[in-house]
Amino acid sequence: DYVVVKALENGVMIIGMTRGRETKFHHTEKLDKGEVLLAQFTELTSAMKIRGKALILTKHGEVISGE
Amino acid sequence: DYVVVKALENGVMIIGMTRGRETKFHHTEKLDKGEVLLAQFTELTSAMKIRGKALILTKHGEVISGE
Amino acid sequence: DYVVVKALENGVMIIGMTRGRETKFHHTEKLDKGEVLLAQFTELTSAMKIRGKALILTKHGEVISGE
Amino acid sequence: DYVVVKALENGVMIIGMTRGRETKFHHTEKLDKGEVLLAQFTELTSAMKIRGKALILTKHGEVISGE
Amino acid sequence: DYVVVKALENGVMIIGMTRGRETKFHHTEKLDKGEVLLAQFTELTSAMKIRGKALILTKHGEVISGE
Amino acid sequence: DYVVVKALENGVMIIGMTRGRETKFHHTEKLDKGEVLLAQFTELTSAMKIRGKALILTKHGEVISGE
Amino acid sequence: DYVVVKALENGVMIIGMTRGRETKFHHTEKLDKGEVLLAQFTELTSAMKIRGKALILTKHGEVISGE
Amino acid sequence: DYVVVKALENGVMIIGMTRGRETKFHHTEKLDKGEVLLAQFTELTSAMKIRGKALILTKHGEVISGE
Amino acid sequence: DYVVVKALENGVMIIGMTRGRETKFHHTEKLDKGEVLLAQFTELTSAMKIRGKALILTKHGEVISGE
Amino acid sequence: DYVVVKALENGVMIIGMTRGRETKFHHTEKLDKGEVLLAQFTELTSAMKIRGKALILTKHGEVISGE
Amino acid sequence: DYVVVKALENGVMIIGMTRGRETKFHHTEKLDKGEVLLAQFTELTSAMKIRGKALILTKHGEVISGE
Ligand SMILES: N[C@@H](Cc1c[nH]c2ccccc12)C(=O)O
Ligand SMILES: N[C@@H](Cc1c[nH]c2ccccc12)C(=O)O
Ligand SMILES: N[C@@H](Cc1c[nH]c2ccccc12)C(=O)O
Ligand SMILES: N[C@@H](Cc1c[nH]c2ccccc12)C(=O)O
Ligand SMILES: N[C@@H](Cc1c[nH]c2ccccc12)C(=O)O
Ligand SMILES: N[C@@H](Cc1c[nH]c2ccccc12)C(=O)O
Ligand SMILES: N[C@@H](Cc1c[nH]c2ccccc12)C(=O)O
Ligand SMILES: N[C@@H](Cc1c[nH]c2ccccc12)C(=O)O
Ligand SMILES: N[C@@H](Cc1c[nH]c2ccccc12)C(=O)O
Ligand SMILES: N[C@@H](Cc1c[nH]c2ccccc12)C(=O)O
Ligand SMILES: N[C@@H](Cc1c[nH]c2ccccc12)C(=O)O
Repeated sequence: DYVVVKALENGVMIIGMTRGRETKFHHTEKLDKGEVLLAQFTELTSAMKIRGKALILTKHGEVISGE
Repeated sequence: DYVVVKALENGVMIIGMTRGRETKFHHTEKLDKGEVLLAQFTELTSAMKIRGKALILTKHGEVISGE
Repeated sequence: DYVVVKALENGVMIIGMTRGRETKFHHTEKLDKGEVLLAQFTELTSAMKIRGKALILTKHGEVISGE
Repeated sequence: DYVVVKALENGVMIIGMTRGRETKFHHTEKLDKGEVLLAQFTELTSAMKIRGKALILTKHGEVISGE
Repeated sequence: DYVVVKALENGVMIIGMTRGRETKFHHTEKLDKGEVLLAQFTELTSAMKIRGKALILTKHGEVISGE
Repeated sequence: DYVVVKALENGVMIIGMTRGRETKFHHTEKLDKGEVLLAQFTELTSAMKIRGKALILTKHGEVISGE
Repeated sequence: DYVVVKALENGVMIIGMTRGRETKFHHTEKLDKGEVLLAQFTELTSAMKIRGKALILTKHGEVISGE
Repeated sequence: DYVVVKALENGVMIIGMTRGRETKFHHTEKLDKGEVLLAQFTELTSAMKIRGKALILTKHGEVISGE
Repeated sequence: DYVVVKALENGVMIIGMTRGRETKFHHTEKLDKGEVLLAQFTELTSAMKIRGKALILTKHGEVISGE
Repeated sequence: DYVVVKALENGVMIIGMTRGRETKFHHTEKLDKGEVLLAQFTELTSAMKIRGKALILTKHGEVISGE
Repeated sequence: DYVVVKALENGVMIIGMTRGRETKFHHTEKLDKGEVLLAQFTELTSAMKIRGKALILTKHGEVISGE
């Protein structure tokens, strides 16, 4: 499973959150407008948080964050 | 399996509930309006509760919480 | 497998029932109007009972409880 | 595999029948009108019998019992 | 794999037949009109016979027995 | 995998044929008009022969025997 | 995987061919008009030959032999 | 995986080719017009060659050889 | 996985290329016009090259080589 | 799982990001206009970042980066 | 998983890139106009680069390189 995030403005953040007992932010990837991140769920990452205006493609459909 | 939650107002909460004998709240992720959380069911999390107004995309369709 | 339950009134209850020889209620999650619960079938939970008015999304379609 | 049963009247019964050599009733869950039961086939339960008027959602479609 | 049988008259019989060398009737479940049986194929049951008027939902479509 | 056979006349026969080196008839199930048999392929049964007029539902579609 | 063969005339033959180094005919099942054979591919049978006029249902569609 | 070959003329040949280092013809099955062969890919057979006019049904669609 | 190649002219070549460190041609199958080859990807073959005019059916659709 | 990236201008970059505790850039593949990269998620690569104008085909649909 | 590449001009290159720590070019297959390459992702190949004008069929749809 992976999701597709396209930044619609500068400074979009995709935050990876740890799997297991503690839920912490382990990595934040910043995108400039137009940049795209393709990110899997992994042994380390069981949740992701997205800040800023971005188009997000998932297996359940599309959603636009930041509005 | 993961679900997609887009906050439609400030202060939306996605609450992870523990798998196993006891059902407790192990983590609450707060979202501001427009922020999006992508959250898997995991070894730790077998249920999630969502408070506040949010768009929720799941494999069984969409639903809007908080109304 | 998980189901999606959106409370359409206060006091909706999702009751987890134990897997195995005995069928008991192991946990009841109460929802206020608008709150949403996403709940998996698990090693512990092989049936769920829903009381009160709620929208329930399942792999076999939607149903509204409590009417 | 699970099925969805919504009681359309009081006193609906979902009867779990044992897997294996003997086919016995191991548990009967009673539902009041509007209540919904989501029940899996399990190591213990290889058949279910439904008495009373209920809407039943299954992977092969819907059927209304009790008529 | 399970099938869904809704009795359209009293006295409908769903007969479980044994898996293996011998094909015998190991259990007969009687249904009154309107009652529904959900029955899996199992380690014990590799065939089922249905007598009387019933609606039968299967993965290959519906059929009405007893006519 | 199972098939669904509905007898359209009396005396329909579903004949189970053995898996392995030898292909023999190990069991013949007779159906009266309207009776339905649901029969799996099994460790013992790798082919079935149907005699008489019957509706047969399979994963590849329907066929009527006996005409 | 199984195929469905309905004889459209007397004397239709479904010939099982052996799996492995040698390809030999290990069994021939003869069908009279209207009879139906449901036959799996097995540890023994990796090919089948059909002679005579018959309707054949397979996962890739239908074909009529013998014309 | 299997393919379906219906001969549209006499003398159609389905040639099994060996799996592994060497690619040789291990068996040729000849079909008369109207005969049908259902042939799997196997431990021995990783390619098939078809000569003569025949209708060939595969998971990627139909093709007619020999024209 | 297999592909279907129908030669639309004489002298069509399907070239099997080796899996692993080295990519070499291990076998070339020549087809005359109208002949069809059904060829799997295997432990030995992880790529195929097709020369000459042919219709090629694959899981991603059809393409005609040689034009 | 793989994605398809077609550069719509010169200097498009597909950046592979490491799986595990640390999220670093392990490889950057530069594409000239018109060049296409097909890239899998792997043991090493659990996320990819795309800079510059490119058409990106994924299992969740298409997106154009760089605008 | 494999992809289909049809060269639309001479000199099209499909470049296999190594799986693992290092991303290097391990093999370049050159195609003349009309030639088709069917290439899997493998233990060795986790990415492919395509130069020159070609039609590329993938599980996510078609794309034409080189424009
Ligand atoms: N550490 C948590 C992260 C998480 C995943 N899904 C969640 C849903 C709600 C809250 C937290 C989470 C876990 O692995 O389970
Ligand atoms: N601890 C419970 C949490 C849970 C999952 N699904 C439920 C449904 C109802 C009540 C509780 C639950 C379990 O793992 O099973
Ligand atoms: N303890 C039962 C709970 C149950 C599941 N499905 C049921 C259907 C009917 C009655 C009880 C049940 C079991 O695990 O099997
Ligand atoms: N004890 C039986 C219950 C059962 C399942 N499917 C059936 C069909 C008919 C009769 C009984 C059954 C078994 O496990 O197999
Ligand atoms: N005892 C038989 C029952 C059976 C299954 N499918 C059949 C088809 C025809 C006749 C008998 C059967 C078996 O396990 O195989
Ligand atoms: N004994 C044979 C029965 C059989 C299955 N499919 C067939 C097709 C043709 C002839 C015989 C058969 C076997 O197990 O393989
Ligand atoms: N003995 C052969 C039978 C066979 C299967 N598919 C074939 C295709 C062509 C020729 C022979 C065959 C084998 O197991 O492989
Ligand atoms: N012996 C070869 C046969 C083969 C399969 N697919 C091919 C494609 C091209 C050439 C030969 C083949 C192998 O097992 O791999
Ligand atoms: N020997 C290579 C063959 C190959 C497969 N796919 C490719 C793509 C490009 C170049 C070579 C290849 C391998 O097994 O991986
Ligand atoms: N090293 C991270 C890379 C990653 C994957 N998905 C992510 C989502 C957000 C942030 C980082 C990531 C991991 O393997 O999990
Ligand atoms: N060696 C890299 C090749 C690779 C695959 N996907 C990628 C995406 C971007 C950059 C490099 C790659 C790996 O196996 O992971």
